Formats: sequence, structure tokens, C-alpha cells
Amino acid sequence: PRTLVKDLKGETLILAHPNDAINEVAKKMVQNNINHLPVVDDNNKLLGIVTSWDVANAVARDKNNLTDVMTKKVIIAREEEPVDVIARRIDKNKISGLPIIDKKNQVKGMVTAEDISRLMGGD
Amino acid sequence: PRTLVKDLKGETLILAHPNDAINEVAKKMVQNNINHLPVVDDNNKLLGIVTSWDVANAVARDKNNLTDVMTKKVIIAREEEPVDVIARRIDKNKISGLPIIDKKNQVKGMVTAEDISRLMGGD
Ligand SMILES: C[S@@+](CC[C@H](N)C(=O)[O-])C[C@H]1O[C@@H](n2cnc3c(N)ncnc32)[C@H](O)[C@@H]1O
Ligand SMILES: C[S@@+](CC[C@H](N)C(=O)[O-])C[C@H]1O[C@@H](n2cnc3c(N)ncnc32)[C@H](O)[C@@H]1O
Repeated sequence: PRTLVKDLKGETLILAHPNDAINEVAKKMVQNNINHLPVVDDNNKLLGIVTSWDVANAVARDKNNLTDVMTKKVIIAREEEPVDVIARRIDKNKISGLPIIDKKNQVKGMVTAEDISRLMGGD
Repeated sequence: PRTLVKDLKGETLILAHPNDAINEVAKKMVQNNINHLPVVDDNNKLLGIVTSWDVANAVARDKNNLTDVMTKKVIIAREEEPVDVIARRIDKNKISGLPIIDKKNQVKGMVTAEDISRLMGGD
């Protein structure tokens, strides 16, 4: 049977909020060894995504507000989608991670190119 | 036949040098839409690697020198290695990209989790 997104979903979910300072977002990435943070509102609804690439962009262009560097038009994944569909979505959009959301647009997790690459390594 | 690293290797090779400023490194990542830069000496020999995660680390810890944030003990790939071996190396070391080096320790390219994830998407 095909591997689904929900089979890959990790335990931890680290989030950012629109008023977070960029150095706070950077600290969350460093403390959790991750590169992708969904940006959510107070009800855990998806507002955007910020990655370590966006932090590099903030440094390169001397930007200070998270809302200036985060991406608001987010490419997402759903738990029941097969992994090969997500691998093509990653390739087509030249991204490396997708927030997993439910029917109410609430964030459930994150799936990354690293998670999918792991499948190529076999058991 | 098994897919090899050389079958995945991209055309462009963007490099960093140990005296580059962190904001210069960030600019190279942004201009080329990439997250990983091998750090090389004047003879193109590998000295380290710097990623957008390291730029986030520089922001989080207020570091200003590339040599303070780059990783010097680099996990590498070689052109003749099969891709499933690299996928396991990525997983084991919790990294997302490996410089491709030749017998003289010169950098030939970069292979990332995104490149390997693309294979899961099929043709
Ligand atoms: C185009 S990628 C280029 C570098 C590399 N491919 C990567 O994903 O980090 C960097 C940009 O993609 C955006 N991005 C990353 N994941 C995304 C997603 N799931 N939906 C929309 N944009 C995303 C980031 O916010 C960032 O501005
Ligand atoms: C441990 S990873 C954690 C985040 C995520 N897995 C990633 O790869 O970006 C981040 C650190 O790994 C280091 N790193 C990335 N690629 C590497 C490689 N091929 N060899 C050694 N260290 C590497 C970076 O320099 C950075 O300090």
C-alpha cells in the first residue's frame, strides 16, 4: 500500500506567531534543530510559513518584521495524501517543507523533503 | 540499475569562502534560491559547510563571523555512491545536504534531501 503523509508525521510541532521577532523565530529553529515553522493565529489556524531561508532573506535585505519575510500563500499537505504526490509538490514548487492541515485549516504537523528522503533509504 | 549521486548532481555550484561576511552568505542563498553552501579555500578544497540554519543560528546567538557558525567537520558524498546510501547518511546525521567531492577533496557539486525527495515523485 502507498505510504501516506500521516505515516511520516513527526511528534513535535513547533509554531510561530505573526508578532514573533525574527531572532525569536531563529532561536526556535536552532533549539529544535528544524528549518520550517508554520505561522498560526491564536486558534492554531494557518497564516503563513517561515523557514531558515526566510531568516537568511531577512539578514540579506536587513528586514526586521516576521510579516515582511514570511510566505503567506502556503503550499500545504493533508494527512490522507500519498507521499509520492507530496514529493511532486515539493519538486514543482521548489520548496522543502509543507504544513499538514486538517479540514478546519488547523495545523497538525509538518512534512519535509528530509522525511521523504528517509524513505529512499529503505527500512 | 541504482541511481548514483552523479545522476542527481545539478549544474550550478555556489560556494562560500571563510572570510565571507554572514550577510554576503545570506545574499548568495537568497539570489540562488538555495540553503547550502560549501566553504572552500582558494584551490576549491573543502573547508566546511554553511546552511540557512547556520545563518538562523548567527541571528539567534548574535554571531558575526562565518567561521563561528559554519560546520568544519563536513559529511560528504562522492559521485559514484548510490542514492539510497546518501539517503541513509542524511537521516543518520539529521542533515539536509552534502557537498560532492572528488579524490583531491575538491568540491564538484551539492546533493540535497530535495534532490532525493524528487526521486520519490516518480518520473
Ligand atoms: C522557494 S524556497 C527556496 C529554497 C529551498 N528550496 C527551500 O525550500 O528552502 C524558499 C521560500 O519558499 C517558501 N516556502 C517554504 N515552504 C513553503 C510552503 N510550504 N508554502 C509556501 N512557501 C513555502 C519560504 O517561505 C521561502 O520564502
Ligand atoms: C543538524 S542540521 C539541523 C537542521 C536540518 N536537519 C538541516 O540540515 O538544516 C543543521 C546543522 O547541520 C550542519 N550541516 C548541514 N549539512 C552538513 C554536512 N553535509 N556536513 C556536516 N554538517 C552539516 C549545518 O552546518 C548546521 O550547523
